[in-house]
This record gives sequence, C-alpha cells and structure tokens, in this order.
Amino acid sequence: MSAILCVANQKGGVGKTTTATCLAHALALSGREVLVVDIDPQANATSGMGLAPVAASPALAPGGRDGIVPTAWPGVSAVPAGLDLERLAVRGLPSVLALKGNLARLGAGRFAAVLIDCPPSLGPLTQNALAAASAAIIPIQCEYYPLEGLVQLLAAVERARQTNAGLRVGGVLLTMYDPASDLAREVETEVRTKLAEPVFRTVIPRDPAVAEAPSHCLSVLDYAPRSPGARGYAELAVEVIAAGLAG
Amino acid sequence: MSAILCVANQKGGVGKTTTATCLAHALALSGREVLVVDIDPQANATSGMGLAPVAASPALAPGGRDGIVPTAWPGVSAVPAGLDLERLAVRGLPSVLALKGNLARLGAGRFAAVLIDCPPSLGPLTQNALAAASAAIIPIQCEYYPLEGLVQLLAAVERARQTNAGLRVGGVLLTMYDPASDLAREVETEVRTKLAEPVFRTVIPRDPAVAEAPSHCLSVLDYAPRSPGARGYAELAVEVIAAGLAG
Ligand SMILES: Nc1ncnc2c1ncn2[C@@H]1O[C@H](COP(=O)(O)OP(=O)(O)OP(=O)(O)O)[C@@H](O)[C@H]1O
Ligand SMILES: Nc1ncnc2c1ncn2[C@@H]1O[C@H](COP(=O)(O)OP(=O)(O)OP(=O)(O)O)[C@@H](O)[C@H]1O
Ligand SMILES: [Mg+2]
Ligand SMILES: [Mg+2]
Repeated sequence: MSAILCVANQKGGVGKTTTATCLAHALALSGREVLVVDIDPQANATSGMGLAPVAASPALAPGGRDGIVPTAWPGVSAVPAGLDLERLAVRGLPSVLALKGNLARLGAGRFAAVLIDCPPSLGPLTQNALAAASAAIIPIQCEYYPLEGLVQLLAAVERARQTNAGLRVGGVLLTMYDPASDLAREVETEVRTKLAEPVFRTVIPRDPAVAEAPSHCLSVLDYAPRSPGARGYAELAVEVIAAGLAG
Repeated sequence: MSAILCVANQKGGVGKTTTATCLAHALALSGREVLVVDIDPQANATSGMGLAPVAASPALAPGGRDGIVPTAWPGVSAVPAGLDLERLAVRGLPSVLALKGNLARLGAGRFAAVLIDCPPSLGPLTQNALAAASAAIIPIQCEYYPLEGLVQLLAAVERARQTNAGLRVGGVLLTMYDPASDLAREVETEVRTKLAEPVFRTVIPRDPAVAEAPSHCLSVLDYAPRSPGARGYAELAVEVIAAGLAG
C-alpha cells in the first residue's frame, strides 16, 4: 500500500509545487519508486518536470486509465495536469472520491510514495486530494498572510476526515526561510509553540537555486546538489521516511 | 465614472493582495477616495486592512446593498470578503456580471478608483472581476513559474473582453524584485521585450517591511514610509495616475 501525500495550502506561492517535486526526487534518490500527481490547473509541477499538460486530467477525468508517464528524473513518474482541470473544479467533479478511484485504476498502488500537488484553493480539487491522502504536508512561508490561512486549512483537513478517517497531518513545513528576518523567526516560534499539529524539524531556506531549477526542468537536487535548498529537501526526505510517511 | 482596477494573477503569492492594498493607500494619499473590494476566500486584504470577513460577500452574494465599510486608512474604504466566497466560486454565481451589478448597487461609483483583490485562480471569482474592470493590473514575481502562467492569464483577459469590450491591461507589475538575482534580471528582460502588453516602469523591490506591514494592519506606506517597498508603491501610484488608470 503506497503512502499518498497531499501537498496542500490555499495560500498562494508558499512552495507547494517546489515541495511536491523536490521531495519526490529526494525520496526517489533513497531508492523508492515515486509518483507525482499534478491536479493544479497551472500545471507547474508538470512543466517543472519537463512534461506538457494533457487534454483530460488522468487523475480526475471520469474513467481515467492510462495516465502515468515517466519523467527524466530517475525513480520519478508523473500523472500530468489536464487542461480540463479549471473546468472540472467549477462544475465537473461527481464526488470528492474521483481522485481516489482514478489513482487505484491508474495503478498508483505500485509506487512506494505518491505526492499530489494541489492548487492554491480549498475547492473541489484539493478536497479530492485530501480524501485520497494518507497524510497532508503543509508548506508555509514564515510570513503573516500564510500564517493567517493555516486555521482555515486545518479546518478543511478536519472536514476531510469525514470521508477519509485515516487522514493525518504529516507535518507543517517552513519554506523560504530567511534567518535574518525577524518576522520569520516570530512566525516559526508561533507555529512551533501554538500548533497542535506536527511541524517538521527540517526548515527549507530561501535559496535562489531552488527558484532557478524549474527553468531547467530539474529539481534543485540535480540542479545544485550542494545548495542549501537541495540539502533542505534531502533532509526533509530523511525526516519524512523516519516518520513513516513515505511507505 | 470610477476606474475599476482588477488585480489578478492565478499564480499564487505574486503580490496581488499587497499591490491592491498598498496601491489603494498610495492613491488615497494623492487625494482620491478609493475602494478596495476583496473577493478572495482567503480574505487577506480584509485582514491586512484590520477588518474581519462578513458572512455573505457584499460584492458577489445576490442583492448586495450595504457592504462598504470605512478602514483605518484615510481615504480608503472596503468591501470585505465574505465567508461564502469559496462556496460561491464552486456552484453559486448566476453570471459573470454579478460583481458588476453589485458594485453599482453598493454605490462604488462615488469612488475615484476601485481596486479588486482576486484569488489565485482563473475561476468564476476572477472572471467576475475581469467582467467589471476597466483595466487589469497583473503583479508577477520575476521567477519561472509566475512567467509560465502569464500566457494563460492574458488568454483569460482576452476571453473577458467578450462581456467587457473596454477591458485593457493596465500593466504588468514586477514585484519582489531582487536586483542581485540573475533569474530576476532574465525574467524582466523577457517580460519587457516579448510581451505586447504594457509593463510598468516601476518595479517593487523585495523588502521585508512589505511583509511585516500587514501584521500591524498597516500598508507599507504607513508602516515604513521611507522603505524601498513604500517608495515603490508611491511611484507606482504616480505612474498609474499618469496613465489615466486611476480616475
Ligand atoms: N526555498 C526556496 N527558495 C527560493 N525560492 C523558492 C523556494 N521555494 C520556492 N521558491 C520559488 O517561489 C515561488 C513559489 O513557489 P511554488 O510555485 O513552489 O509555490 P506554490 O505554493 O506551488 O504556488 P501556487 O500557490 O501558485 O501553486 C516559485 O517561483 C519557486 O520557484
Ligand atoms: N515587495 C515585497 N517584498 C517582500 N515581501 C513581499 C512583497 N510583496 C509581497 N510580499 C509578501 O509575499 C507574500 C505574498 O504576497 P501576497 O500575499 O500579497 O501575494 P498574493 O498574490 O496576494 O497571494 P495569493 O495568491 O495567496 O492571493 C506575503 O507574505 C507578502 O507579505
Ligand atoms: Mg504550485
Ligand atoms: Mg492575495
């Protein structure tokens, strides 16, 4: 049985796509077969891995069969985003279990870990991911607006437990962390002391190499292996494995 | 007749809320009466101005009457976000002209400029804003994923012209600009040379003061008036006025 990790946060630009793809690559480097599922209409994970979106989302369109494709990253396969995702989000999904059903039909069960990249919203696409996941990974920038949204997001995770009783919060991940910023240190203290949910010990630093990697269709682990960003995601993979989150 | 500026980009975390609120304040400091309309379910503009979300969105719920409230920022009024916005986005809007109709009923016409903060999506909420606007302001971070999404966004603006023939792109705004970053300089050159749409001369630098201001319910212009971020938004206001975008 694979571990299905949903990388979610309705706040935009907090590092969901970066975490889904770089963590997937780091887990693959540990010898696991890993699948990245892109259900964001922006299709950033798809393009960041050097793929193109397909007409109908294999993850969410009815009756998905073929849909898993290899990527250029060893050990990492993908279900690319569909050009129909925006439309499906508004009027098209029959239930919150569409994704869970399609993942089984597509054969996602043969992967040790499946990482789902979600759009910046708590709408039907993210609800499908929460309904299919064994754990949620919540990237958050150490700033005011991202902190504000955490309460809404944890409430959405709680609601998802009605259809997916086993869903837990794998961890909150602090991203784009700048140790020189007072705000970042304040938000970190607030998150680590006030939240009941687990917060990863690993913190991903702000690192230009991370932002440059996708334009070369590489994860930061290949683009700049000795960079602070690459070390952060390698460390995160070790912590995720130790916590039993990665199958 | 007010200028209605829609601040939109489906890419998350590019500075939409920051631009809608700080530009509104800068325009108010120039002597104009300005209205900020928050149609993002995250309600960041609402909380950043020291307000709380209301039960039903005055901007989009049917038959909106009262809904404009003062803020603590002189010259700036607001239509706060509604807790129903996520639900309205999925199954609730009768047409893309709901916002335009409600703005007229609410009396938005008495303001020189109306700035609409959009969610990170091209769904029904942003479509309503594009249908009501005289011009779109497009904040973009100088990185790879934000650049990728520009094509989709400009296509959505083009589609919106079917119901709103007068809609123009007021300008693309480069935000969180770090002059030391090669990627930022490359993206800036690409945007200024390849895009047919106008790109503001003003560039907003990455500045910690901008990220700190909302936790004090202040715009960066009040929180740190001599900061690079505050100067950037003051300069942008001058450029927006000179371009005839602010009524
Ligand atoms: N550790 C980091 N250091 C520097 N830049 C980063 C880091 N992590 C992500 N970025 C950059 O920040 C931007 C936002 O990250 P990303 O796109 O992964 O966020 P997201 O949450 O997926 O956004 P969206 O809400 O639009 O889906 C991207 O341009 C990305 O390259
Ligand atoms: N010039 C800047 N310098 C530093 N930080 C900034 C700047 N502009 C915005 N920020 C910070 O970056 C984060 C993203 O900005 P903001 O929330 O305004 O983007 P957004 O596009 O509205 O996001 P969303 O897609 O979630 O609505 C916020 O924490 C904000 O405070
Ligand atoms: Mg993303
Ligand atoms: Mg916003």
